[in-house]
Amino acid sequence: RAPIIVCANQKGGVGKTTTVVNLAAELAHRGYKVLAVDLDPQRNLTSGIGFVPAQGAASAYDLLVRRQPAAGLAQATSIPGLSVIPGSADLAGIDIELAGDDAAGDRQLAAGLRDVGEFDVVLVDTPPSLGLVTVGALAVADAVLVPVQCEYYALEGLSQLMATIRLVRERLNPNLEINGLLLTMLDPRTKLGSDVVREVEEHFGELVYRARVPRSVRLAEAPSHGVAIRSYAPGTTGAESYAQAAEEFAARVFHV
Amino acid sequence: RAPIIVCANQKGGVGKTTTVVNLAAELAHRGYKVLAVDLDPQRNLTSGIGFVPAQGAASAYDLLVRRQPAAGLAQATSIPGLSVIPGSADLAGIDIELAGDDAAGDRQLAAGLRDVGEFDVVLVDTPPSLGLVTVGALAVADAVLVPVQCEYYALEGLSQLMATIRLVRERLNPNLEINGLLLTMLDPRTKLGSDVVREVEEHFGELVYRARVPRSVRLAEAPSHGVAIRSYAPGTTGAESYAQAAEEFAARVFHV
Ligand SMILES: Nc1ncnc2c1ncn2[C@@H]1O[C@H](COP(=O)(O)OP(=O)(O)OP(=O)(O)O)[C@@H](O)[C@H]1O
Ligand SMILES: Nc1ncnc2c1ncn2[C@@H]1O[C@H](COP(=O)(O)OP(=O)(O)OP(=O)(O)O)[C@@H](O)[C@H]1O
Ligand SMILES: [Mg+2]
Ligand SMILES: [Mg+2]
Repeated sequence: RAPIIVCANQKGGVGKTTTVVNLAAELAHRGYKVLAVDLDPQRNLTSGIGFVPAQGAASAYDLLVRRQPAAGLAQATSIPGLSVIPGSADLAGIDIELAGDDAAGDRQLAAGLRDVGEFDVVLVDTPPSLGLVTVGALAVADAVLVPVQCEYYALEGLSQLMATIRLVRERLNPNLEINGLLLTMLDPRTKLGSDVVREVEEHFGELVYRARVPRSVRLAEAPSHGVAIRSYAPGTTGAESYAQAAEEFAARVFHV
Repeated sequence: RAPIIVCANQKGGVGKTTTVVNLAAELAHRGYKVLAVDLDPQRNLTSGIGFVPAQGAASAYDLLVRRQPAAGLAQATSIPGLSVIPGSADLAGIDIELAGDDAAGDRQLAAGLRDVGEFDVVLVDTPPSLGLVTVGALAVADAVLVPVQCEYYALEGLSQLMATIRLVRERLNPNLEINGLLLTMLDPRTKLGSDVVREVEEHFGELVYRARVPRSVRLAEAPSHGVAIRSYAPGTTGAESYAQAAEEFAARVFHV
């Protein structure tokens, strides 16, 4: 079964989507068969890879609410080796829609991700909250990848996120590991940036990816063209940092 | 009754908290009696103004779940004229906790904000989602202030936010107005920045604040000191842009 890696952080705007888009593209380029899953009602992953769903195409709503197996929902993208389960705006009210529904009681909303067929890895993007969708994804995940923006509020939110991960491990998913913490939007010239790096590395040691993603306007521009950074601005620091992160990701997940 | 202005945008990291902190501090400096309300379980507003709640102090949980009037929950801060209802981590699971509860059916969760006593204005920070908390705040708001980060994904999310505002106006709160859209984290030297500005101004015209908040590391540093930008880095472009935004805010809300 393909490992399921969920990218999560309830702090908004820390680079979750950007990380899933660019890691997925890098891994596909290296020959892995990748399934990217967009569980955020904002659907930024879907547009970030330039995927335009066909009318009436399957979406993450079929996975979470209709509990369909992921194998039947995956759609090929223009990037060789990369398929996607596109996002759905209908997920916006899911916490309200499903709460009280006994079937959701086990929180195994994303159980369909265990049945993906021929992929090597499943990468999941989540919304900025610790509601049913994110908890549902963590409940079936093998590991969680945490982007950490190198700024103060993002640092503050880490302890709450780690507490939620522990809770999910205790109650829903004893196998849930931490894939790692990836520092994002780092401006090493600022004291704020270097302070956050030091704090995170002191607390989390080996869990922190050696790759650090710099703040780079190229990374903010790429989504408006619907392509990953490796196509939009190859050779830039943004592209190189995600190439390095993909290398480390493969070592952590596939032990190569 | 004091006007209730809710700062909302489901896109994460666009500057909601930064806007509430700095507008609240500016308005308090101009002599208005301001109540800032932290409805985000991340509690960034509470720490951004350097407020450390006393043990067992009242919080936003008392407002939304215990439905207590805001007047009894407001606590004075070190900034003259500014009081706060601090955030609560217990709000993280509120969508699940309250869904199905008939009392929440009317979505008037934040009705206690109508009973604030002697304040001139209530400014509300919300989490990055369109769940019960944000909808509950919009249901009792006089107007909504929308920070718009000058980047692609933030632009994409605007139509979903506007659709939600229209829905709230039709079903829950016919008086809900749009206070305005405030452009944030603008780097005018980039094509991305100027493209977003043009798009937003073409679509929203007069609703867009003339003040534009530049991307400024000072604004990202201020929260780690628990002070507003006007105290942390007076005279910088970040401080000046929020001073100008407060001027426009007062004109829109108090018609001065
Ligand atoms: N390293 C970077 N340098 C500069 N801009 C970046 C970087 N990474 C992401 N961005 C931009 O910052 C914004 C936030 O990133 P992104 O949307 O990926 O975060 P997110 O955590 O997925 O947000 P949300 O919480 O809303 O889902 C986007 O406009 C994105 O293009
Ligand atoms: N104009 C700016 N220039 C540079 N950094 C900024 C600016 N405004 C906010 N920031 C920083 O960007 C990050 C996101 O801002 P903020 O937390 O206020 O957004 P938010 O919309 O409240 O996020 P969330 O969706 O998580 O609630 C914070 O680290 C903040 O300090
Ligand atoms: Mg995202
Ligand atoms: Mg915030």
